[in-house]
This record gives sequence, structure tokens and C-alpha cells, in this order.
Amino acid sequence: MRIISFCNQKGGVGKTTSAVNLATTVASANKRVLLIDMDPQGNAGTSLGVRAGRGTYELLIGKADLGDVMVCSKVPNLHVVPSSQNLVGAEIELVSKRGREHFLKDRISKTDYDYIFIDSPPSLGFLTINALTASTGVIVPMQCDFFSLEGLVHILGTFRIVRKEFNPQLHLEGLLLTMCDSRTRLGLYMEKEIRQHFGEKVFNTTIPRNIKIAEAPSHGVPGVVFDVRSPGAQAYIALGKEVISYEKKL
Amino acid sequence: MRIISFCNQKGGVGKTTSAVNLATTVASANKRVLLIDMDPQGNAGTSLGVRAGRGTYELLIGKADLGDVMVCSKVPNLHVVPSSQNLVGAEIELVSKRGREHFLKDRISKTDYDYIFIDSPPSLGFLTINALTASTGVIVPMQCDFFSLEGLVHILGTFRIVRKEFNPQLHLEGLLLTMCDSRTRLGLYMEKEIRQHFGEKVFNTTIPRNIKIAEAPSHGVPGVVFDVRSPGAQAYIALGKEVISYEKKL
Ligand SMILES: Nc1ncnc2c1ncn2[C@@H]1O[C@H](COP(=O)(O)OP(=O)(O)OP(=O)(O)O)[C@@H](O)[C@H]1O
Ligand SMILES: Nc1ncnc2c1ncn2[C@@H]1O[C@H](COP(=O)(O)OP(=O)(O)OP(=O)(O)O)[C@@H](O)[C@H]1O
Ligand SMILES: [Mg+2]
Ligand SMILES: [Mg+2]
Repeated sequence: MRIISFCNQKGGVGKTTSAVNLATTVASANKRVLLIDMDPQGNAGTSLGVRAGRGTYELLIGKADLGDVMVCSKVPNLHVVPSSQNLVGAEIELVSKRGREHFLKDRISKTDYDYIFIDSPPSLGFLTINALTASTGVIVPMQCDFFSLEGLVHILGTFRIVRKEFNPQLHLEGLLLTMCDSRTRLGLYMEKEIRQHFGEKVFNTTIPRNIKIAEAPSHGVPGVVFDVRSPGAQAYIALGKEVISYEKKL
Repeated sequence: MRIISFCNQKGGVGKTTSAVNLATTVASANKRVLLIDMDPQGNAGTSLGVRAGRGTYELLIGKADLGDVMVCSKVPNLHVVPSSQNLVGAEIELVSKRGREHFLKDRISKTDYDYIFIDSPPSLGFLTINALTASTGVIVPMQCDFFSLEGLVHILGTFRIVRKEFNPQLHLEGLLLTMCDSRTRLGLYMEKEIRQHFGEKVFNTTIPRNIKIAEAPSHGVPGVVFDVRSPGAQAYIALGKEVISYEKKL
């Protein structure tokens, strides 16, 4: 079972959009997929038209099992654990307990999917640490901009700490360049810099800025469903193939 | 003294960009301005080419006074209190103390500026609550997209709670529409919806998506300095006039 988190404390870089569209693409390749929303904003759930009843909060604090909170999405093979603002409370309730980094890992240890994708909030706190500790891999979405580049040192630092302290099998799946606009000098320059500096660690697939991707959430469907022929959807489909083909190398 | 925070738990909506460019515009209108970075990412400081030495963390926990951590920026009349990742520690150290919401308010109570602007992180936790409690007003930057609209209920809910519990004088300066692209249907539709729903509470000035604004941080200067003639800079200048003219109505 591959468990992949989408993490970056920089806000608005496409964590949710990438988690939702990759989960959908991989599910359409006949893999059994679960998407867990570890962000109190709950954007991953609503991107799939799933309203939060009980969700990630109840799962984490042990008030419900995975089977109780998992919801079937409209996408075949894709199940979702939605979240809501009450998830903020999980940190306050669990932060002083022993093994607080392992709550999510323990709560999903008995389940059986081919892939689990986890969306995380724009922070490096308790919820993101839980996501990383439960994962086999992490994808770091980032934009081709200065603040994203600056913030990279912190998310990669947290990744190394979690791997050393809590989860030695955690692996960096890659940096994913999102909302790229190759028409601008900044976009081209930044992409070149990032590829030069991080080489293999950057996915070959980059995701272009594409209005259909931004429109899809208001229709409650993923971008790859909303308009499969759009450049954004095609890029996420290519990314799905890249992620699945990586499986063979493992 | 007007103290204005930029808050929204939704990530990447232009909180930092708006705080930096508004602080610069208001400082160029001969007002004495202080910009405080309450986000551990430290993007407001680096947007002005200011590296963090001691900063917001030392100020909050009482290891330094405002005078020790304040730095002059290259922009006349604009001082900055930079931040860095150690700011994350302030919450852990202060969260169990009495009056924890008032630490920032107390630390800046004896100072004298015309305007203080405060950038906050993409969350509704301790740092944002401190910023709101210390403020006379709050600006909520948001993009014209579905997730921003969905998240609005939470930031406005937090605003009401802080006003009721900690800071009765807190006032909503307005919703600021950023990175607007009036060429897209989504952009036009969302702007219409937001203005219909929130009326007067939305600034007349909207900020267009403009590459010069995104390029400016890598040069360590605000967008309004990097390319004053650009549409993005002109919009922030117009916003500055709107915010200052509001002063007269107070
Ligand atoms: N390729 C794309 N083209 C156009 N718009 C995009 C693209 N990817 C994401 N967006 C839009 O950009 C905004 C930010 O994306 P998203 O919310 O997925 O980022 P995030 O990292 O999850 O944000 P947060 O830090 O708040 O969790 C959203 O409005 C989304 O619809
Ligand atoms: N008007 C604009 N035109 C183009 N790019 C913009 C504009 N405003 C902001 N940006 C870019 O969008 C990205 C997000 O903006 P910014 O970092 O200011 O948002 P934020 O809300 O402070 O993010 P965070 O939630 O991470 O603190 C940055 O790369 C910034 O340069
Ligand atoms: Mg998100
Ligand atoms: Mg910011």
C-alpha cells in the first residue's frame, strides 16, 4: 500500500488540487484509492462534492473507525474521508498524549487500499507531522515563485526530521511544479533554477495554470473530470502515469 | 494609530503581498508606518529585503522590545519587524499563559506610528488571534475562487469571536479581491457574487493578477517600487488612497 501526503507550509501552491486530481487519475487506472483530508479547511472533500459529516477529526481522536467516516465519491474506486473545522480541535486534544505523531498511522494501519493520498494544511504542525508519519511518500507541490523557493528549506527540513524520528521509510516522491506559466520570464527562470538544483527530485510533469482546474471545485468534481481535454487535466493524467510507473521501480 | 491585520486561513490569497504593498504605499504618503510579520514563513520581511535577526518571536516572548527588533527598510517611513521559523515556538511557550491573546497588543502598546500593518499566517490559531486582538481593523484578502468563498465564513467567524471576547473595537476594513482575472468567466462571476453578497464590505479597488507583483519579491523590493507603472502597482496605490481616505470617516 502506497500512502502519499501532499505537504507544503506555503499556502495556495496546489496541495488540495494535486491530491484530488491525482487520486482521481490513479483511481481511474483501476487502483483502489482513499483520499484523507487532514486540512480543517475541508477543501479536498468539497472538491469531490462530499459534505463533511463525521470525518478526519472523529477518526483521529478515536470516536469513529475508518469504515464509519469513509464516503464513496462519485469517482469509481475513490473513497474520501472529509474534514471540517473541528479538526483544529484534534491537535489541542491529542498534543499532550504519548505517541501523538502516530495517531493517523495507527488509525489507518488495518485498512487495505492500493493508494492512500493525504491532503494537508499550509503549516508544519501536528496535522502535517501526523500525515508524514503515516506516509510512505511525500509530494511537495510548489509554484515557480520566490516565496515557494524560500519555503522549500523548511518543508524539506521537516521531512528529514520525521524520517529520522518517526518514520524511516518516508521517501520524497518529488517536487511538483504547479500553476506554471511558461510565457513569463519568472516562470521559465524559476523552473530552470529548481530543476538545476533538485534534478531527479522534480517530477518531469509540470502542471500549467489552467482555468478549468480552478473552475472545477465549484462544480464539485475534479478538474480531470470537469474537462478531461484541458491542459491542466492532461498534465494531472500524465502525473498519474508517472506516479504509478514509479511503483514498478520500488 | 491605525493597526490593520491581513488575515485569511486560506493559503496563497495575497496576504503578504497586500500587507507589503499597502505599507509601502501608505508610507510614501508621508505616514509613519510599521510592518510586523506574524507569519513564521517570514515572507513580509524578505519582500523588503530584510533578513531576520531578532524579530517577532523575541518581541512576543519578551526577550526584546520593539525598538530592539525593528529594522528600517529601504522604503522611507517604513519600519519592519521581521520573523523567522522560531516564531512557531512562541505559541508553544505562551499558549498556557493567562491573557495569551494579548501578548502582541501589550508589546506594541507604547509605540507611536500612524499605521501598523500586520501580516499573518494561513491559519486561525494563536498568531492570527494575537494579530486580531492587537488591531483596530482587519483586511481579508481573497481570490475570486471557490475555496476562498468557502473559507470566508471561518475567518469572519473568528473576526466576530475576537471582537466579542478580546477586542470590541476591531472593525472589518474590507474584503480585498486579489489576483483577479477579469478575462475569465469564473473571475467575473465570482466577483459579481461577492459584491452582491457583501456590498460595501468589499473594497472598490480590486488587484489584478500581474507578473510584476510576483517578480518583485525576488528583487527584495515591493511591487509598487519594482514597477510603479504596472497594473498591479497602480491598483495597490489606489487601495492605499482608499484606506487613507477611510481615515477621515472614522
Ligand atoms: N493548475 C492550476 N491552474 C489554475 N488554478 C489552479 C491550479 N491549481 C490550483 N489552482 C487554484 O489555485 C488556488 C490554490 O490551490 P489549492 O487550494 O489547491 O492550494 P493549496 O496548497 O491546497 O492551498 P492551502 O494552502 O490553502 O491548502 C485554488 O483556487 C485552485 O483552484
Ligand atoms: N496581484 C498579483 N499578481 C500576481 N501574483 C501575485 C499577486 N499577488 C500575489 N501574487 C503571488 O501569489 C503568491 C501568493 O501570494 P502571497 O504569498 O502574498 O499570499 P499569502 O496569502 O501571503 O500566502 P500564505 O498563505 O502562504 O501566507 C506569491 O507568489 C505572490 O508573489
Ligand atoms: Mg489546500
Ligand atoms: Mg503570506
